[in-house]
Amino acid sequence: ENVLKLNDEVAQQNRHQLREAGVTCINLIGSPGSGKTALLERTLEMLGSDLAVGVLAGDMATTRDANRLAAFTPHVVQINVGKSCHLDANQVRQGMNSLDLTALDLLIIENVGNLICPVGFDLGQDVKVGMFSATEGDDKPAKHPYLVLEAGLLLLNKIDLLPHVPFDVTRFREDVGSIREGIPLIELSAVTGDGLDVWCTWLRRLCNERP
Amino acid sequence: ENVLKLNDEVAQQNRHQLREAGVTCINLIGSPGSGKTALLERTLEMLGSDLAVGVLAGDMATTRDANRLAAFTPHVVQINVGKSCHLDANQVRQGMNSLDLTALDLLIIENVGNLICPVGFDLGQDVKVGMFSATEGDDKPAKHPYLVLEAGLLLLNKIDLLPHVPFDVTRFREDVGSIREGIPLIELSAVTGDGLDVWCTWLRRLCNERP
Ligand SMILES: Nc1nc2c(ncn2[C@@H]2O[C@H](COP(=O)(O)OP(=O)(O)OP(=O)(O)O)[C@@H](O)[C@H]2O)c(=O)[nH]1
Ligand SMILES: Nc1nc2c(ncn2[C@@H]2O[C@H](COP(=O)(O)OP(=O)(O)OP(=O)(O)O)[C@@H](O)[C@H]2O)c(=O)[nH]1
Ligand SMILES: [Mg+2]
Ligand SMILES: [Mg+2]
Ligand SMILES: [Zn+2]
Ligand SMILES: [Zn+2]
Repeated sequence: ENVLKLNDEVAQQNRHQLREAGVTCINLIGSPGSGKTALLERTLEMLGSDLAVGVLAGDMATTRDANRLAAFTPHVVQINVGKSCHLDANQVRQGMNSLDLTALDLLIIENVGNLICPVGFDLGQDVKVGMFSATEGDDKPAKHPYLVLEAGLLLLNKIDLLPHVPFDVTRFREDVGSIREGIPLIELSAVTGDGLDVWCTWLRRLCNERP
Repeated sequence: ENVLKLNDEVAQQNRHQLREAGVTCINLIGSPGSGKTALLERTLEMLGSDLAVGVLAGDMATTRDANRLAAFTPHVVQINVGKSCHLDANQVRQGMNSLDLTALDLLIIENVGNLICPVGFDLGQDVKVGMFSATEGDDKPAKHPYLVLEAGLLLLNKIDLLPHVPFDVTRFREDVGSIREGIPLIELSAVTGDGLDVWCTWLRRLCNERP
């Protein structure tokens, strides 16, 4: 439909601009409170010296996420989408204009908290990363197959809470595999730091492959 | 826009049909994994003898929620919305057709796991109920003001996990109050049963007021 076609044209322009500037870009998609910002706080800490990382944070309202991330990097911009349910390529283009792309190796877009609508909107990223969390229940991949199909990487956050919640990790992994065999899955905790090294290695490799 | 106008016409027909049948209806809106189904499992158990309760469960894919609820009542129907992000009035009308409304006092619609898109779509309900959970972080009301403004009742689920998560209940309540002073808020746990009596009382009252 027309809105999507227009979006994809702008997304392609974003993609071109990012590649011209040598910036790798990921689009992080997950439920409200799955721990996207917490993960990015840890990521900025860990990668800070190796890679120059910028963040574009999308939310309906508030600048709380950008405020949290600003403690770790000056390269942060908040987009408020208002009564919308996903970032679009035009908003990302505007966000990119207020960042110094020449100073960055990696741009992480933290999409609006929503497992569904962001999946269908190209922003110009290299990879969509889908994030689940252990407190949401183990059936979320089965209920959100389009995200599993679209993502280049899946994350399971909050694994530190597994002892406290009825989450069947085996079933979760099987459901992921039956939708998309072989898709990379990293199990981690933004609070304890478990799995963050694997995540950072993945990010570094992506930047080296697509500088 | 046209889609919304068509939806609202069907929603009004649903509303009329429900009132003709003497069925009170709520539209339960919350993030993926906030505990909607778990709450309804407990609710069906507790209300089972006083009120005849039916559930219409919406998900992109799977019948897992309907399967869970079928253990507690025969009055359950699952709607799979596919690549959509919210139930619409037409889908609810179809769901209502496969329920025996004459046998029901209360119909609970469990909307697709999504804090945003369902807010704008009238389904024919008497009240929209917004559900947050303690594992999502205390900033969700501030980030989702339209849900707070649209809801007739707000729930905070998973309060049993408060000792394990950095959730500031005072800040949460203040944010709710500054968006909408005096909106009812029930803090509960679908796992321990805390607060469920208050929730069931609210439901009973609603059914008595709008039989
Ligand atoms: N136990 C535990 N809690 C976590 C973890 N990651 C995040 N949290 C908590 O989860 C809540 C939400 O974290 P956020 O980082 O705000 O989540 P988010 O996905 O950015 O939320 P939105 O941007 O609003 O969609 C906070 O209370 C965090 O402390 C984790 O790995 N383990
Ligand atoms: N500790 C705790 N866990 C809960 C509570 N309520 C639900 N859960 C857990 O949270 C996870 C998700 O519960 P569901 O009932 O499937 O959540 P939902 O909102 O129906 O999920 P969707 O329909 O997929 O959006 C499950 O692992 C539940 O056991 C609660 O009050 N306390
Ligand atoms: Mg965030
Ligand atoms: Mg459910
Ligand atoms: Zn949407
Ligand atoms: Zn939507």
